[in-house]
Amino acid sequence: ACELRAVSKVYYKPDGSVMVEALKGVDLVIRRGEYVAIMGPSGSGKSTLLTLLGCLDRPTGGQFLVGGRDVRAMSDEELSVFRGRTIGFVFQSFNLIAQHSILENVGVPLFYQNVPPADRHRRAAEMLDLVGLGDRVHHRPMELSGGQQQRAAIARALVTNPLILLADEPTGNLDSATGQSILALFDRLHEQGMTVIMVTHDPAIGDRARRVVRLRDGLVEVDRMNPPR
Amino acid sequence: ACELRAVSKVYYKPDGSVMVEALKGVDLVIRRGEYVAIMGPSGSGKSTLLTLLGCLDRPTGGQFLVGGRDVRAMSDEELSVFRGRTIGFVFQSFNLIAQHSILENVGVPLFYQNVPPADRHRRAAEMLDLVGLGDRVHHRPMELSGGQQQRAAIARALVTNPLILLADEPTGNLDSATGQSILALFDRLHEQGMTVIMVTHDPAIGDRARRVVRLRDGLVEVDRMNPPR
Ligand SMILES: Nc1ncnc2c1ncn2[C@@H]1O[C@H](COP(=O)(O)OP(=O)(O)OP(=O)(O)O)[C@@H](O)[C@H]1O
Ligand SMILES: Nc1ncnc2c1ncn2[C@@H]1O[C@H](COP(=O)(O)OP(=O)(O)OP(=O)(O)O)[C@@H](O)[C@H]1O
Ligand SMILES: [Mg+2]
Ligand SMILES: [Mg+2]
Repeated sequence: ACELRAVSKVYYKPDGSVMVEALKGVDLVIRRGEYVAIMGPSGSGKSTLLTLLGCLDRPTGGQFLVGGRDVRAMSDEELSVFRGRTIGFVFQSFNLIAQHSILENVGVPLFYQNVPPADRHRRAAEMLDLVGLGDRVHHRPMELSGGQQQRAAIARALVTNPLILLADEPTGNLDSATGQSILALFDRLHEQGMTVIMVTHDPAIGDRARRVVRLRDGLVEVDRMNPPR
Repeated sequence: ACELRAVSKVYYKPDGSVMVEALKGVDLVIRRGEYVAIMGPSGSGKSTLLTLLGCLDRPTGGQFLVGGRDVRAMSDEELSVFRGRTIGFVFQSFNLIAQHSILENVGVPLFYQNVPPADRHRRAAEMLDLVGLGDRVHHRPMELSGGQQQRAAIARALVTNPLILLADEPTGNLDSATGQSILALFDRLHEQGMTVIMVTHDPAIGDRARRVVRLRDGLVEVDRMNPPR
């Protein structure tokens, strides 16, 4: 489980003064196998929260425990190893490497796991096929549409078969039909045990999750279970 | 009016062979003051079409007439002058300049119109206020949420009071309430005479437009007027 207790995140100016209090005291427990939608207004702290949950950054205050262990007790290297083994992250702005094809891009997390090149390419190609990009594998990000870049970022997040998927608005650039097929893929992986934590602005997607956490101004405003589907 | 006749757009590989036929023969007439939603599957050619309509690129084949004049008869410079005077463009990936605050970013189109600095800053600040970013004007793009970056891109597109707004999925990163306020702003400007051409994946936004053009595989599949609101 991931557990946040009174977690705050402050962005500072270069002179050390406070620029923005992005999270102001978040209490949240997410257990293995959950399917949580994180919603709320633009600027309310969703991406910041997801970044902390993904161990890509540390809280300014409060406690963040993963598997019972406070991340403050973990070095940057330990956190990085944990992240590589456990987490798949889909960024709101994709963060694909411009100079590489999406086949290479999707293979990068496997490279860090010391998977040999032939297996990397095979698994990356399979994942790209799953998201409907089988005929675009040699394109670089700038040679793709916005929704194709988004799907490549999703493929990269899933290629290591992560225990936890953190996805920041993964269908924002997708038409309804393509978005539904991506959500169906997430459902299948969730049924196989993957934890899904997804930021979304789409109420219909919020309804598909098992639980909705709604932020406002850096605080949790709502945290409730959805009625069973 | 903008008129496309049998317009094609091909992306080539470095060796000159065809990589992708993004548009395969588009016929389309859009008149002054229209409000058109462009919809269709991911990869169907919407951003490519918008880029041509915005005079940011030229067709590979066919004719594209603006105000009755074929763009092939216009030099790159003439096209650029026409674009600066007439068009406001919201990019799917925003294209904000990382090193500048959003106040400076939004002022850039006015700089190219030789507007003096004090007026540039005043008008940029007003536009940022209109999109709800009045308290973020000195932030640089990386110090903003995804939806805030999107709104800054929208402000930049509107700061010159363009005759034609071309917007590529302008509410994709916005929660419902913020998205609605942006669409209400577009409505007001449309009532004052601005032509609106918007790519969207959201059927609800398609319903708000006066007309929907739906692409599939680089061709126009549907082109119909919406019932009056
Ligand atoms: N620079 C490029 N080089 C090669 N192919 C490209 C390039 N840009 C786009 N494409 C291809 O052209 C097609 C149309 O792309 P476009 O960006 O217009 O799609 P779109 O309808 O906007 O999709 P989305 O809804 O995903 O944003 C896609 O199949 C894409 O792979
Ligand atoms: N690097 C930064 N420096 C300063 N302020 C920041 C930085 N990154 C984000 N912020 C601010 O922190 C707040 C929360 O940002 P965050 O990206 O978490 O919002 P969000 O809920 O994901 O919004 P959206 O729905 O628009 O993506 C915003 O008000 C934003 O302006
Ligand atoms: Mg965000
Ligand atoms: Mg597009």
